[in-house]
Amino acid sequence: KIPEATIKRLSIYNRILNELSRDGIEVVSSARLSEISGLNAAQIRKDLTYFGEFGVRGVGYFVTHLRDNIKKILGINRQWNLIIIGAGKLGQAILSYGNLKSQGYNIVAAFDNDPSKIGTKIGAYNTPVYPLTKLKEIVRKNTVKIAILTTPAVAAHEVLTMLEEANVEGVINFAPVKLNPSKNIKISYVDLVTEFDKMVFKISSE
Amino acid sequence: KIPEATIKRLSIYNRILNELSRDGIEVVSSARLSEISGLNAAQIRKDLTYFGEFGVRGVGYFVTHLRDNIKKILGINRQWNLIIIGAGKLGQAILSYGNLKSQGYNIVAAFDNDPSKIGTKIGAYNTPVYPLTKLKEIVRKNTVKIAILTTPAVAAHEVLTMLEEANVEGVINFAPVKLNPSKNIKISYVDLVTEFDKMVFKISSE
Ligand SMILES: NC(=O)c1ccc[n+]([C@@H]2O[C@H](COP(=O)([O-])OP(=O)(O)OC[C@H]3O[C@@H](n4cnc5c(N)ncnc54)[C@H](O)[C@@H]3O)[C@@H](O)[C@H]2O)c1
Ligand SMILES: NC(=O)c1ccc[n+]([C@@H]2O[C@H](COP(=O)([O-])OP(=O)(O)OC[C@H]3O[C@@H](n4cnc5c(N)ncnc54)[C@H](O)[C@@H]3O)[C@@H](O)[C@H]2O)c1
Repeated sequence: KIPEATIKRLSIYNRILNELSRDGIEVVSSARLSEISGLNAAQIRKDLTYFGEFGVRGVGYFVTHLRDNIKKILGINRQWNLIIIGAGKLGQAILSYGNLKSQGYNIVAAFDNDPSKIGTKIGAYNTPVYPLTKLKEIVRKNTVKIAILTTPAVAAHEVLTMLEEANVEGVINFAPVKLNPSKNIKISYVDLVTEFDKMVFKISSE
Repeated sequence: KIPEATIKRLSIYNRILNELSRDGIEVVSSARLSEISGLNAAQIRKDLTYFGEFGVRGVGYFVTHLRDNIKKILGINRQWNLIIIGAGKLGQAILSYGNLKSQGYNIVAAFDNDPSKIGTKIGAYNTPVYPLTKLKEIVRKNTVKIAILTTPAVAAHEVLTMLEEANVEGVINFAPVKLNPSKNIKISYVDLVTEFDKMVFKISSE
């Protein structure tokens, strides 16, 4: 099983390689990747050897070749349709975030139980807001596998049950509550408190 | 230098231990911590031995003793005053997030350049919104060391310069842009795309 920290670093390498390729750079060394990302160069070489031989000794890595391989390893060499449940402040900030679309993530629909939001289009990409009764139909029609959960904590369990019934495979959960998923659905928790703890540690350990 | 992945896990252990202590649980095994967190039990034991001997053979870890030690290691055994620059959708979602306050993070002020927001109070904790001209004064008066950056990418560089002049020590940056900080300020980047990539990998590698 590949550690989550390695997957996170691959995601960072992919983003950097995207930028390098956009700037027309064809070859990059692990030292240069280290400089840009702030990650340790030996760690970068170890990560990339884990999946195969991508570098050329004395030359470095071919940017688009390495990027395409990383995309294949991560499974992001294709488009993904997602839905978001809870079209509040956080939901709308995610819906408007340009980087998601440019990385192949399309949030095709938002869901909410607030009557004043249902039937409207929100966010920078005019995403339609549906009632939860439409969940199964939208998931099926758009082959949605991943849902983002940005409802209040009290609503999260009931929404998860509906997502399981709609055969969604993964939920990225922002609501501060421990969920009890069935075995057919994967949950990942995002808590920004961790980012604050990391910064405090950086400052305190000076 | 302690790897960032270890610090992230310590933050997760701290959160779990807080919940266990709230539920009146006094002792916990690495196996139980593994069950709750989804992290590998051997990795947990390795993390905790790195900083000292906290467990008792055959018994486990004393919850409050371990939690207090982790808080000390991370530097979160005290209150931290923060500011946020950019009181838009993402800024307001962060300002209203209850977990920050309960973990000792007080966002004392928001800053924005939108005249309709300046002079108002926003978010669940009625945080005052100031113009950027008040930055230095607020940072000094409240001993602020960390700022959260949730402005559009185009404004990030100019705001960073102002934060450096105000002697802020760390910036948690959400704007999708590479910053060029002076040597006196630490930057951490948060990009939710990484969370999406991690979920795609989980689903694809089934
Ligand atoms: N994990 C993190 O780091 C983090 C950061 C900020 C906020 N949050 C959490 O994200 C969630 C959203 O925060 P916010 O600031 O956007 O809140 P918000 O109140 O602005 O938005 C919540 C939305 O969910 C909708 N909703 C409520 N019950 C629902 C239901 N049963 N089904 C569908 N929609 C429902 C509401 O109508 C509203 O539109 C909260 O749980 C908050 O604690 C997490
Ligand atoms: N990293 C991530 O995962 C992630 C996710 C969502 C959004 N974002 C980013 O976060 C930022 C905020 O997103 P949002 O949806 O809240 O946008 P928004 O437009 O709702 O909010 C931006 C706020 O910044 C203010 N602002 C603009 N220029 C300013 C300046 N010079 N000084 C102070 N304030 C200024 C605006 O008045 C507004 O209130 C954007 O850069 C967006 O790309 C990042």
